[in-house]
Amino acid sequence: TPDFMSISPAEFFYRNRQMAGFGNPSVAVFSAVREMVENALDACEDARRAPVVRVDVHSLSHDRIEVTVADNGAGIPYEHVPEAFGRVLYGSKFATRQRRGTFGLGVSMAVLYGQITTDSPVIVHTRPPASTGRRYEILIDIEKNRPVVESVTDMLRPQEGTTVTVRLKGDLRNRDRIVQYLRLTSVGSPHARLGLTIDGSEVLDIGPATRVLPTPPVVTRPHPRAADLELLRRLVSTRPTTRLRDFLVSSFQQVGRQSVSRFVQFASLSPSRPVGTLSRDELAHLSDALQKYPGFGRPDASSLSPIGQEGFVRAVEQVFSASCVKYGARRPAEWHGNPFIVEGVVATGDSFPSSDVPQLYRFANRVPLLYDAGDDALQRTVKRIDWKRYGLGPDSRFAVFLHLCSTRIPYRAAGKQSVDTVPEIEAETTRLLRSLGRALSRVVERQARARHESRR
Amino acid sequence: TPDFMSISPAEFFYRNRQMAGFGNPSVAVFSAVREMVENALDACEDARRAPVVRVDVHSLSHDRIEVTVADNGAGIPYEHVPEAFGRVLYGSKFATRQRRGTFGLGVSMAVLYGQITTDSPVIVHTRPPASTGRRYEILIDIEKNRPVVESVTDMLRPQEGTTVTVRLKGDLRNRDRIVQYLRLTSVGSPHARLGLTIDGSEVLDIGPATRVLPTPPVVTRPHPRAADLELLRRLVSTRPTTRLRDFLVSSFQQVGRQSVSRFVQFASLSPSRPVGTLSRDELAHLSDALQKYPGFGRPDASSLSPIGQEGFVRAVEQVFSASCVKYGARRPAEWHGNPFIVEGVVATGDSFPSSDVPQLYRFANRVPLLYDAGDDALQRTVKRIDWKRYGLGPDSRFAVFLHLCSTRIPYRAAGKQSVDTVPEIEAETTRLLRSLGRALSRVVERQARARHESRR
Ligand SMILES: Nc1ncnc2c1ncn2[C@@H]1O[C@H](COP(=O)(O)OP(=O)(O)OP(=O)(O)O)[C@@H](O)[C@H]1O
Ligand SMILES: Nc1ncnc2c1ncn2[C@@H]1O[C@H](COP(=O)(O)OP(=O)(O)OP(=O)(O)O)[C@@H](O)[C@H]1O
Ligand SMILES: [Mg+2]
Ligand SMILES: [Mg+2]
Repeated sequence: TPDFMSISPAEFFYRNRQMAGFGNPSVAVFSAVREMVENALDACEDARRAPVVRVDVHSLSHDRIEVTVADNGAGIPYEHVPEAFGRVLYGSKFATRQRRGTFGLGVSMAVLYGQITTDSPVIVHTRPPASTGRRYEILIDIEKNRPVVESVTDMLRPQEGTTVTVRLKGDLRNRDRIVQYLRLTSVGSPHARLGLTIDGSEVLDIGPATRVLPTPPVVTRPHPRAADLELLRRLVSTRPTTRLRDFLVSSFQQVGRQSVSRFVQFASLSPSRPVGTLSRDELAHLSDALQKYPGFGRPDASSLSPIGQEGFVRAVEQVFSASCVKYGARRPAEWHGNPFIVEGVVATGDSFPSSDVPQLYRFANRVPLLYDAGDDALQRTVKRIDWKRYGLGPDSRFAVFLHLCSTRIPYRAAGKQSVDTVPEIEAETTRLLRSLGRALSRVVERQARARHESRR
Repeated sequence: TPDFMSISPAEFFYRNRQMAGFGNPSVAVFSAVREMVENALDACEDARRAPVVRVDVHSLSHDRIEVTVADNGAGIPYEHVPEAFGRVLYGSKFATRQRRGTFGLGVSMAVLYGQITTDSPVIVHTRPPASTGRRYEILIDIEKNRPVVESVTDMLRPQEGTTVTVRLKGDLRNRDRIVQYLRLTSVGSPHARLGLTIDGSEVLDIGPATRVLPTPPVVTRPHPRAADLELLRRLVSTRPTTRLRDFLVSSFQQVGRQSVSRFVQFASLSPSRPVGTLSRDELAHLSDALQKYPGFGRPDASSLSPIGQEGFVRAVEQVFSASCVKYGARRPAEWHGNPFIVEGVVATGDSFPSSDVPQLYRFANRVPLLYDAGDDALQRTVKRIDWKRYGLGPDSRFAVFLHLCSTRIPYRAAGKQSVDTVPEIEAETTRLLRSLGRALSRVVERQARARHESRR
C-alpha cells in the first residue's frame, strides 16, 4: 500500500527551491541580496525613516559568498527573531496593505540555501525600539519548519535597525544583475540611499533622489469584490448576530447606506437578517452577488504606496542619465477586490538600446523584476502595443518603467519575478501605455523635425 | 510593533492560488481536470493495470462546472482519504521515483477552489483493495490545513479504483485546451484509454495505442551528486556508527568498492571514520567532494519511466494522423544527482502549422505541459536550435514532441506547467534536438527531391 505522509512548507521549498529563486548558486546570490534588501526597505518604512541600506558582498573562496545587508529600520522584536529567519511562512506582512514582502518566506529561503550549501547559520544583529541590540545565529530545522538557535548574545548595535549575514555557495558571475537590481531599486524607492560594496571596493552609493518619504500605506477593509466564500465565512464567524445591512457596511469599503439598500435589492436578501442565520446556499449567493453587483465604487487607495511623479522621474533621470518624456498614473482600480495602481514613466537616453520597441523595466510593489519576463503580464502587455504607430523606429532609444502596486500582486511563482495575467491589470496597463505612447509620439515628431531642420 | 504570525500552507496557496493554476475560473477548470487525471493515471500504474480514465464535464449553470474523473486504479486506503483531499502537502508521492504527482497539493487545490467559489465539498468514491467502496464528502479547513469530513457512507463501487467529483465556478471557454490536454495525455501515456464527455456528449474516446504496460519505476538510492548538506545530515543521523567507506557504498548508487577508495583519497578523508564522528566542517567538505568528484557513473534509470519508442511513435501517429520521422532518447543523466532522461519524436503531417520552426509539444513525467511556454527551458532550447540548417523553411510542417522524465522535475511554479533552466537538462535536450534535426534534414531533402522530380 502507498506510503502517505505530510511534508512541512520548509521541506516543500527545500525540494523545490528553484520556485523561490534558489535553484542554483549564481541565481541564489542574486535572490539572497534582493530578499534581504526588500526586508530592509520594508523595515525602514515601518520606522518612518529615510532608508539607508548597505549591501556587502564578499567572496570567501572561488565558490563561497558572504552577503551582509544592514539597515536603519525598525529592528525585529527579539521574541520573533528565531521564527522570522528559521521558519517558512512566518512573518509580519500578511495584512492587506502594500508591502514588498508578502509570504513570510524570502529570507528564510536564503537561510535554508546557505545552510544546505555551506552549513552556515544566518547571523542577525538587530536592535528594535527600547533595546540595545542582540546577535543571533540561527539554522532551520527543515523537516519540522522551525528555527534552531545556535547562539544568542547581547551585543550593542549603535542604531536601531538590523544587519543580516548569510553565507552560501555562489559566485559573482551575476554581479552585473546585482548592480542593476540596486540601481533599479533606487527608482522604485527614490527616498532610499543604497550602497553596494563587492570584495572591499565600493561599487555603488546612490540616492536618495528625493527627501520626501512615502505616506505609509494603511490596512483598509476589503472591497466587496474580494468576497469569496472563505473570506465571507471568516467575516461572518466573527459577528454572527450582526444584521446583513450593518455587516456589509462595516465589513467592506465602498459600501455606504445608500449602496447597501440597492445591493440587497439586487441580491434579493433581507437587510435585517443576522448574518449567522444565513444558510450556506444564501452565503454562496451573497458571495456571488457581491462580486457581480456593478454599483460599488472604485477602491480607496490608502492601502497603496505608488512611487509618484516627483521621485519616479528624478530617480530615472539620475540613474540612467536620461530625460523623462512623461509620467502617468492610472486611478486606483481593483482586481478580485484587491486595490491596485499602475503608474509609469517613458524616458529617452543613450543608455537605452536602440529598438522599435521600448526597453521595459518592470516593478511590483516598488521591487524591480529582473527575471522571468517571458510569461510576465507587464512584458506581454508592452509587446502587444504597436509602438510603430507612435513613431518608434529601429533607431529609437526609449525605455518604459512600469510599476504595478497592489495589496496583492498575482505573482506567477514564489520567486516574485513575474506577474500573472489578470484582465483588470492588463486593461489598466494598456491604457497607461497608450497615453505614454501618445506623449512619446509628440517627442518623436519633434526629434524628427529637429533632424530635418539640421540637415537643411 | 508589527503583528507576527504563521500561515498554513493551505492559506499560502489560498492567497496565491494563481501560482498553482487556480487564478481564475477558466484556467481553474483546466487545472482541476489535469490534476485529477494525473492522479488517476498514477493510481492505475500503482495497480499495474491498463488505465481506463473517464472525464465528465457538466455545465451546472452558465458559470458553474462539475468535473468528475473516474479510474480503475488502486483506490485510496480509507484512513488516508480525508487528508489526501483536505490537506495541502499531504500525499503518497514523495519518494524518489518518477510519478506525475509530486507535491501533495494538486487535487487539494481543486477542492479548495471549488469550496471558495461554490461552497461544494469534493465527493470521493473509492474502492481500495480488500474493500467494497466508500463515499466521502470533504471540505478543507484552510486556516488549519486539515480536512472537514462532511459525510462518509459505505457505498459499493463495482471495481477497484476512484471517482472524484469537484464543483467549481468556471466555464467551458477553455474546452479546446481540455480536449488537447487529453489527446496529448494519450501520447504521454500510450497504454491508457481516455474518455471525455462534455454536457452529455462524448467528445473523445482514445487509446490505448499500445497494450504494453510501462515497467513500474522503483525507488533507488540517491546519486552522490544529490548530497547537499541536508541530505547528508539525514543519512548520517540514521547510522552514525557506520564507517565512511561502508556508509558511502550503501547510501549512494554508483559508488562501488573501487570508486569509494579513489573517492576518499580525492576527498582526503579516512575511510574508517564512523560518520557520526565527522565534524560539521568535515561533513561540509564531504558534501562538496561528493558533488565535485568526476568519477561516479551515470545514474541507474530504474527510477524512471520513459515512454519508449513503440508507444510514443504509435500514439503521435494516431492522435495527429502524422508520420514519425524519428524517435530519439538520450542515455540516463543526472542533474544535481536526480536521474533524468530526455526522449523525443519529430513528426510531419498536415495537422501541424507550417513554419520554419517546428511546433513543440512538451511533456514532463508523461504529463503534457500546455501553458507557460515563455520561460520554459524546453521551449527555449528548441528556439535556440537553428532549424534552417536542417532545411526547414516557411512551408515545413513539422512537430517536435519532447519528454523530460526525472525523479525530480525543476518546475518553475506549483502549477507544473513550465520547466526551469538547468544546464545538464538543456545540454541533453540540445543534443537530442540536433540528432532529431539531422534525421529531419534527410526527410526535407527527400521531400524537396520528390517535388523537384514531380515538376519535371
Ligand atoms: N531587516 C529586517 N528588518 C526588520 N524586520 C525584518 C527584517 N528582515 C526580516 N524581517 C522580519 O522577518 C519576517 C520574515 O521575513 P521574510 O523575508 O521571510 O518574509 P516577508 O518579508 O514577510 O515575505 P516575503 O517572503 O515575500 O519576503 C518579515 O515579515 C519581517 O517581519
Ligand atoms: N484517483 C486517485 N487514486 C488513488 N490515489 C489518489 C487519487 N487521487 C489522489 N490520490 C492520493 O491523494 C494524494 C494527494 O493527491 P494530490 O494530487 O493532492 O497530490 P500528489 O498527486 O501527491 O502531488 P501533486 O500535488 O503534484 O499532484 C496522492 O498522493 C494520492 O496518494
Ligand atoms: Mg521578505
Ligand atoms: Mg496529484
